[in-house]
This record gives sequence, structure tokens and C-alpha cells, in this order.
Amino acid sequence: MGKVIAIANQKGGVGKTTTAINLGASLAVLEYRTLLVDADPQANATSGVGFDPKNIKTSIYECIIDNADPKQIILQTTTPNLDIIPAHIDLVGAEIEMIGLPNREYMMKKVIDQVKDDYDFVIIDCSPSLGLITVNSLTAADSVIVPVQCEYFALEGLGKLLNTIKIVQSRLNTALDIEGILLTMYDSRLRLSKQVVEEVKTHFQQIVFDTLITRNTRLSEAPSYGETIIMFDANSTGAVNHLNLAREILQKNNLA
Amino acid sequence: MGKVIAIANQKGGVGKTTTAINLGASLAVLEYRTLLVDADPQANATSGVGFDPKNIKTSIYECIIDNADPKQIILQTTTPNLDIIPAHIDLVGAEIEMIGLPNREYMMKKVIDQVKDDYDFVIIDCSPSLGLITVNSLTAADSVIVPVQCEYFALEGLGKLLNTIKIVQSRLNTALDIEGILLTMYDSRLRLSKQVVEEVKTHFQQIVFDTLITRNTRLSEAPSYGETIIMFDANSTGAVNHLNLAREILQKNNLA
Ligand SMILES: Nc1ncnc2c1ncn2[C@@H]1O[C@H](COP(=O)(O)OP(=O)(O)OP(=O)(O)O)[C@@H](O)[C@H]1O
Ligand SMILES: Nc1ncnc2c1ncn2[C@@H]1O[C@H](COP(=O)(O)OP(=O)(O)OP(=O)(O)O)[C@@H](O)[C@H]1O
Ligand SMILES: [Mg+2]
Ligand SMILES: [Mg+2]
Repeated sequence: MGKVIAIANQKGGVGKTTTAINLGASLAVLEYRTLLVDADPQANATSGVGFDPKNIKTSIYECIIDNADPKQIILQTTTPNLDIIPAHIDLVGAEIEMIGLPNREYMMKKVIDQVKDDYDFVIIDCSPSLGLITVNSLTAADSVIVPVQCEYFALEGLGKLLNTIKIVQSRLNTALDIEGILLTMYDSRLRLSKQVVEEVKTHFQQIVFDTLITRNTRLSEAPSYGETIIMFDANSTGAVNHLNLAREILQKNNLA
Repeated sequence: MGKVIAIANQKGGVGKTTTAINLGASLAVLEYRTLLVDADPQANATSGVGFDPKNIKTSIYECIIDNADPKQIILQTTTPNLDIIPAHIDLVGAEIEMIGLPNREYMMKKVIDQVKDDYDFVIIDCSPSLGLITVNSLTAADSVIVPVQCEYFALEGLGKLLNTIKIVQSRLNTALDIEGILLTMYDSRLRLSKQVVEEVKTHFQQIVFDTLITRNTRLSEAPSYGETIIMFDANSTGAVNHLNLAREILQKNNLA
């Protein structure tokens, strides 16, 4: 019975894709069968695990809009226990096509429900928006991880996102939980970084992960080789941070 | 007769808002009357110049949806020659409201055309998406600046964005020009940074700005004080880079 976790934040460039790929890879290396779902038309999670988005013929788009069988679309990555439902640029058009359809908020859930029992975890990478596809991902999810970059603008948008999560919880998915707020790109040399961590821990105490993801260039180099951080450099702080995050989530869910 | 420049890239966190605010501030300090237009519901440009988005009663939303007079909504910033049409979170709903309206792609243009003659430059900060509001901004613009972070994922999305610009040029705004591709968050110590610069300069030669915006923590600290980089730390490399960018644009437009 796979646990579905969405990675969401409408602020751009905060580490959603980096978290999705590398938390997925960490769970996989700890022997948990994991499925990534790329719900961002930019298809960064798809290319980050080694697939060229231009060569993707069928993707999450066909599953949502054409009712294609997700089991036929799933791709295996080079990491054992890590599969992906890829994205394609066509996904940009999906939001317009879903407007007016009766169950438009539940279309992603319908897709994920067909495959989640084959996995221990399903991780959905969302685009930097609170549009219909992100709402669909939150409706399909059991919980959501909110990456927050240790920068001023990233702090600003947090309240708005938590509001949206409350709306989804009350109207579309009463079971949606907050798995946690994840502080990313932390740089201990910067005063601003420390201030943001202080601020987030003060306001959101219980739901902030103990694990901090520090700024680490190996994390930004790995996707250019189409590799997760575990494959690319298992000794890097980026790899250690994401393995710690995986363990923290497993403990919290009484799986470790 | 103000020149309208949109700052756009659907990739998140590449420096769109940082460019809009600090290019605007640089043009203002060089005595060019400049208007910022915040076309992102996150309202980062609005808070970055010192206004609390929660206190904004009327914004670009009312101008587009309710035909409010933009001249009544314009706010003066603490920087002489720099005004702003602020954003508000309501803007999230605008895209849905604009679907089906006859001239839905030209609504931003209608607003900007009412004020642009009062300024030398109008700079539009776009959200990380290629939705209707960004298309509106590209339709209202004379040219577009594309910030590209010196990272792998930022490179990936460039082709798609340039495609979208071509579509807008052919169907909605034949006069739309590319003002340039701006490389941001450059860190000369990182191999990846250098590789991205190489790659972009090889593929896009003529349209890449000579000015590089280097990674500089003062740029990310300034918005937490509600100040532009020029006010916050005029001697920082962040300030020098944006002043150079302003001069490069002025020269290109035979204004320097
Ligand atoms: N801890 C880190 N250290 C260094 N670089 C990082 C780190 N996390 C992410 N990055 C880099 O920062 C950039 C932004 O991260 P990423 O693309 O994962 O963010 P995102 O939230 O998914 O962006 P978008 O909003 O566009 O979907 C990427 O180039 C990534 O490689
Ligand atoms: N050259 C730079 N050096 C250091 N930090 C920077 C630089 N440029 C931008 N930043 C910081 O990086 C983060 C992302 O920049 P910014 O918010 O301007 O990007 P954006 O493209 O507008 O993001 P979004 O896609 O969410 O609108 C911000 O916290 C900003 O302060
Ligand atoms: Mg992403
Ligand atoms: Mg922005």
C-alpha cells in the first residue's frame, strides 16, 4: 500500500525536483520500491534521472487526459527500485483541457490509485504553481513535503502555500497531511540562511524536518549526467542529507 | 514613449524578480523614469521594493479584470524615478477568469498602453509559467529579457521558452524582440557555471548579454530590507552588474 507524497511549493527554484529525485533514490537504495511521478511540464525530474524529454512518447499527460494505462508508461531508471512516470511538454495544455470536466481535481488520483499498490512510496514532483495540476497532485497525495530555500523570497510564499493546503484538505482530500517543511540550499556561512532557518523553526516547529539540505554543488552537477546524487557521488553531503531525510521519513512513518 | 521589457522564464528561481527590481533601480538611478509591473501572484517584486503584499488593496489584477485606472494604482518606491504597479495574490484567479474572453491575450497590453508614455522604461516581472498572464506580458512587451541561471536545469528549458516567444511573435505581437539572454548567479569557481556560460554563448551568440550577473549574497539580502541593491549596497558586485546591464541595454537602444 504505497504512501503518496507530493513535493510542492509555488516559489520557483527552491529544490522541489532535487528533493523528489534524491529522496526517491535514497528510499530506493534503502530497498523501498519507489515511483517518481513528474507532474511538471518542464520535465526536470524526467531528465534528471536520465531520460530525454524529447524522446518521451507517452507520459503523465496521456494518463490524465486520455486514460492511458500508467503501468504501460512507467519507465525503469538506472537505480534499482526506482521507476518514473515521465512528463512531457504537452502537460502545459492539460490545465486548460481539464477546466470544466466533472472530476477535474481527481484525475491524477485516478491514475496514481492504479499503481500505488505496486510501490512502497510514490513521489510527485510539482511545477512552481498552484494551478490545477498541482491541486490534482495534492488531492492524490497522502502527504506533502514543502521545500523552502533558505532565502527571503522563499519565506514570503510559505503562508500562501499552507493556506492552499488547508483548502485542499477541507474540500478535496481530508486525509492530506503535511509530511514536513524541508529547509534547502542551507549555507552556514550566510547570515540570511541562518535567519531563515530560525524564522521557519520558530513559526512551524513541529513540522520542520530535522534534516537540513545544505548547498552542495554535486547536487546541481548530478542532473547534467542524468544521475541521482546516490549514483553520482554517494559520499557527497548532498547524498548524506537526502539519505538522512529518507530515514527521518521512515522513522516518522514507523517503517524504520 | 516608454520601452516595455518583459522578464520571463518558466524555469523557477532563475533571477527574474532580482533582474526586474535591480535593472529597474539601475535605470532609475541613471535618470530614466521607470515603471515596474509585478505580474506574478507571488508579488515578490512588490515586497522586494518595500511594500507588504497583504496591504495592497488594488493591483495589476484590478487593472486587468475590472478595468481600473492604472494611474490610480501606481505606487512610488523609495527610489526616485522608480514606480510600481503592485501584484496581489488575487492574480492567481485571473487566468481562469480570462479564459473565453474575446481579447484575453491583450488585456495587459491595454493596461500598459495607458501609462507607458509617462515613462522611459516599463519592466514586467513574470511568474515561473507560460500561462495566460505571461503570454499577456509578452504581448504587451516590445522586448523580452530571458534570465538563465548558470545551472543544468535552467539550460534545459531555454528551447521551449524561445519556441513560445516565436509563437507570440507570429500570432500576437509581431514587434516582440529578444532584448537578450542574461546569465545569472554565475560562480566562477564552479565548473558547471562555466559550462553553462560556454553552452549558452555558443548556441545563442548574438543575443547573450556581455554582462554576467554573478552570485552575490547582497542581492538576496536586499529584498529582506525591502530595498533594491542600489539602495542596499551600491558598491556590491550585484549593484555593479545591474548598472552594467542597464548601460548595455541603453547602448543597444542608442540611448547612452
Ligand atoms: N542543495 C542544493 N545545493 C546546490 N544546488 C542545488 C541544491 N538544490 C537544488 N539545487 C540546484 O538549484 C536549482 C533549483 O533546484 P530545483 O530545480 O530542484 O528547484 P525546483 O523547485 O524544482 O525548481 P522549479 O520551481 O523550476 O521546478 C537547480 O539547478 C538545482 O540543481
Ligand atoms: N545573482 C544572485 N546572487 C545571489 N542570489 C541571487 C542572485 N539572483 C537571485 N538570487 C536569489 O535567488 C533566489 C531566486 O531569485 P528570484 O526570486 O529573483 O528568481 P525568480 O526567477 O524571480 O523566481 P520565481 O521563478 O519564483 O519567480 C532569490 O532568493 C534571490 O534573492
Ligand atoms: Mg522542479
Ligand atoms: Mg520571481
